[in-house]
Amino acid sequence: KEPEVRGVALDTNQAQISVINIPDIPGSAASLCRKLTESGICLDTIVQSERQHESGGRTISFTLSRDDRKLVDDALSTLLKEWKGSYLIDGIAIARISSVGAGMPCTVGTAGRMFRALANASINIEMIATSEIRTSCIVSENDGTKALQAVHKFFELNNNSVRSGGS
Amino acid sequence: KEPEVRGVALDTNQAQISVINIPDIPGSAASLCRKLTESGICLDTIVQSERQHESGGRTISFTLSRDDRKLVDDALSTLLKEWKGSYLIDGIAIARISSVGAGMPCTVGTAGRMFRALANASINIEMIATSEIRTSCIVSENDGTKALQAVHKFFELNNNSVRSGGS
Ligand SMILES: C[C@@H](O)[C@H](N)C(=O)O
Ligand SMILES: C[C@@H](O)[C@H](N)C(=O)O
Repeated sequence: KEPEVRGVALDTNQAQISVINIPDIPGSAASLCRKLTESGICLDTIVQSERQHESGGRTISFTLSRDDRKLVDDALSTLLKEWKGSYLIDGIAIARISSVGAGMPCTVGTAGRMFRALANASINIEMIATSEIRTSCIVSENDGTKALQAVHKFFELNNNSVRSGGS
Repeated sequence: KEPEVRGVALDTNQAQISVINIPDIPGSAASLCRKLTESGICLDTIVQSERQHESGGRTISFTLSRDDRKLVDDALSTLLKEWKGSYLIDGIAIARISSVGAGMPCTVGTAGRMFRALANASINIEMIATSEIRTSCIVSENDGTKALQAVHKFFELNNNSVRSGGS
């Protein structure tokens, strides 16, 4: 029978940043990504949650490889000047853990169970990007290995985990 | 040669909600999902972006099928009472458009190009959950069909799109 989670991957080579106060109009997300891509920066997880204040600006958070972090300020400097009030902030040092589901009926709640596996190991979740069969959680860098083991154990995976990016 | 995007799906049967001021400690995300899953609610896209204020509370936004929206208030009432200052807000009427990539080198910037396809059609992006090869964008419900056509056209997909959830 199909396992609920087919595999889990840990990437310890990522950094997280957010751009705050992005104009909430068509083209902003596209321009942000274009500037980064043009500088050869690869974005891994990109998250934008629902509008929360009437202030109108939006925040986009993303993760990228640590080596690329130094390229970001130049890549975005023109855009940040153009978008009055916008700025970049760095998140804490992180690790990214992602699971790939086996397409179970979603009332099984696989994403929530992955959050439970992390909570049981007292790991705080910093960022979440989940869609259908794939759940990505960002945790503090120090919790990376513990997170991989916790999810592995919770879903009874034997050799289905992958580590990448460790230095 | 591999296409950059293998397929795109539109779901017009989703609603978006956010829970605001969630205690930022291990277990919050897991408890939120457990309460919803126990009421038979299926979560599709779940997004939590980086901490932005020192206020300490976090926001989790998610999408679910419209029929399940009426079950949410009861499902979460105990938790929302327990989490002082937390509350639920409904987002605007939405559609979800997701593309599945073909695993191109990420410097191609497929997610950003999908945002560009939407921007070219003057479609505002309300929520983003992107991880590696899959990009999910939430747009206003009225933009759903236009979004599917725009992404389809931009990536030159012929019969690789799927519509679901239309009433
Ligand atoms: C904030 C950003 O996502 C904007 N709404 C856009 O469509 O690009
Ligand atoms: C806010 C929520 O994600 C919390 N940090 C948790 O780990 O559950």
